[in-house]
Amino acid sequence: GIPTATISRLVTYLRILEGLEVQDILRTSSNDLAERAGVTAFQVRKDLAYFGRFGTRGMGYTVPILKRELMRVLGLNQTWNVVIVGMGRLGQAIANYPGASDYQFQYVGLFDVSPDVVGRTVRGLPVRHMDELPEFVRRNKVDMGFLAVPPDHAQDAAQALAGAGVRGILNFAPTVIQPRMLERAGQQEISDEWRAVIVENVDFLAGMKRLAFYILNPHLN
Amino acid sequence: GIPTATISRLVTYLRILEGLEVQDILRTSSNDLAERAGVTAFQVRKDLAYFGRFGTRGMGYTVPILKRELMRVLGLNQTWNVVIVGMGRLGQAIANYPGASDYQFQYVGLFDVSPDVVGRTVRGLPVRHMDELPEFVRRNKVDMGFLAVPPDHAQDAAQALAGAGVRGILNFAPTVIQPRMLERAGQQEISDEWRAVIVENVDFLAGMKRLAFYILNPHLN
Ligand SMILES: NC(=O)c1ccc[n+]([C@@H]2O[C@H](COP(=O)([O-])OP(=O)(O)OC[C@H]3O[C@@H](n4cnc5c(N)ncnc54)[C@H](O)[C@@H]3O)[C@@H](O)[C@H]2O)c1
Ligand SMILES: NC(=O)c1ccc[n+]([C@@H]2O[C@H](COP(=O)([O-])OP(=O)(O)OC[C@H]3O[C@@H](n4cnc5c(N)ncnc54)[C@H](O)[C@@H]3O)[C@@H](O)[C@H]2O)c1
Repeated sequence: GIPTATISRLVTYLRILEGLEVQDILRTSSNDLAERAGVTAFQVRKDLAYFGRFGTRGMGYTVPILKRELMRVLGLNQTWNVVIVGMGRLGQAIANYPGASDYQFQYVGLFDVSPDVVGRTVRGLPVRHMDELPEFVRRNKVDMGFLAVPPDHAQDAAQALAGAGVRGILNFAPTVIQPRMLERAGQQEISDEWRAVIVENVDFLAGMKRLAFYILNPHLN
Repeated sequence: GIPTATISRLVTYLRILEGLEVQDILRTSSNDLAERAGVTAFQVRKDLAYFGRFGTRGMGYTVPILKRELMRVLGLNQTWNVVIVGMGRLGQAIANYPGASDYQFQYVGLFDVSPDVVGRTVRGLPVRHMDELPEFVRRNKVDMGFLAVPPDHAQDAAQALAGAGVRGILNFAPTVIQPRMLERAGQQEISDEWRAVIVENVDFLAGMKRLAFYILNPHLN
């Protein structure tokens, strides 16, 4: 499959293109993008080649067009309906994060199990009980669940999200989320509700480790 | 310099090695690591080559030894003293995150400016006022500041951290942190307190975009 590193680079190219657009720079090239991204021009061309021919050979790329194509490839030209599961400190920080809505990640629902939290309003949305999740996901065509519960509750909450019908789970808990398995005709198989669910993990620890690395190796920054 | 993607891959290899160790698997190879990391064996060897010869040609690597070397390269075999600046929702979520202390990122201090927060105790540590930061950083040999303040306050708080003498800033605010510049002999130069400071950014948005991408392109997962 496509390496995760390619996706990260595509996100980097997109950020660079947005920066160029903000400065009214309308043309770029694989060399220019490569320099700004800290990779080789060969890598840039290889990454973009997965998704089609964007530029004119030898002529570079038009910034708004390449940006639009990358946004399409990265699913950013459509609205994603998101619920946050777990409205403790992290869940509330996520709900209040301004960066998230520019890219059409719309928080449509907030969920928890604790009576201290359920019923409160955060950014204009009521925090509902997890019992309401399946019906809510169906009615509001929810695409993704952001999982911000404690690690020992993460698998249960993930099961509830998969059972409710989300297409993806962004997991912030420091634990591995497993799909529910079934035995069919003597074989272990992924259960139906998990079959099409993508799980992606988020971890600050990676950022902390990068910082430590660059403090020790500033010449490599 | 070394590409950021290389650091991310090194962190991935380390996570894989930890996973192998937990299962009592003591040998690995560039092919094995490559397969688990979703990259080529060539890439694995290239990444490790930056830091020395770890394995025996044709014989692969010993898991605990390679893990120890990667931890050294990534600065994980030493303790890092960390302060969190901004003890709102995100700052508190960070302070309570269990994953952070395994790797010897020790939270030694918590700082804020708001009277609602200063004086409270979080995980056994008192939240101090920013006025105490310079003295605290000096006395406690603080290496890093985690910046979890609102975007319009981030530059000021970063300036306070640099002025106090930290070696690195992990920035969670959705804004670009700039070093303070001076004019010397008619030239623009980085100010002394910023000269050796590394700034690294953390953003959930990258994880959200990755999830969107894989939902649209499951065959590339
Ligand atoms: N990814 C990262 O880098 C990172 C950073 C900080 C925290 N975290 C993790 O995020 C999680 C939340 O941290 P926090 O500080 O906000 O914890 P918290 O205790 O403040 O909040 C957790 C919330 O989840 C709710 N909850 C528990 N079980 C639930 C369930 N089955 N369904 C719905 N809600 C449920 C609780 O009632 C609570 O309100 C933890 O797993 C923590 O380790 C991750
Ligand atoms: N990186 C990410 O993915 C991500 C995710 C969520 C939130 N965020 C960002 O994290 C930041 C904090 O979010 P939050 O929800 O915790 O906000 P918050 O308002 O709950 O907390 C911010 C805290 O910073 C304090 N503060 C303000 N100026 C300060 C200064 N100069 N020095 C010290 N403390 C100061 C405030 O008193 C407050 O307690 C925001 O910038 C937000 O956009 C980032």
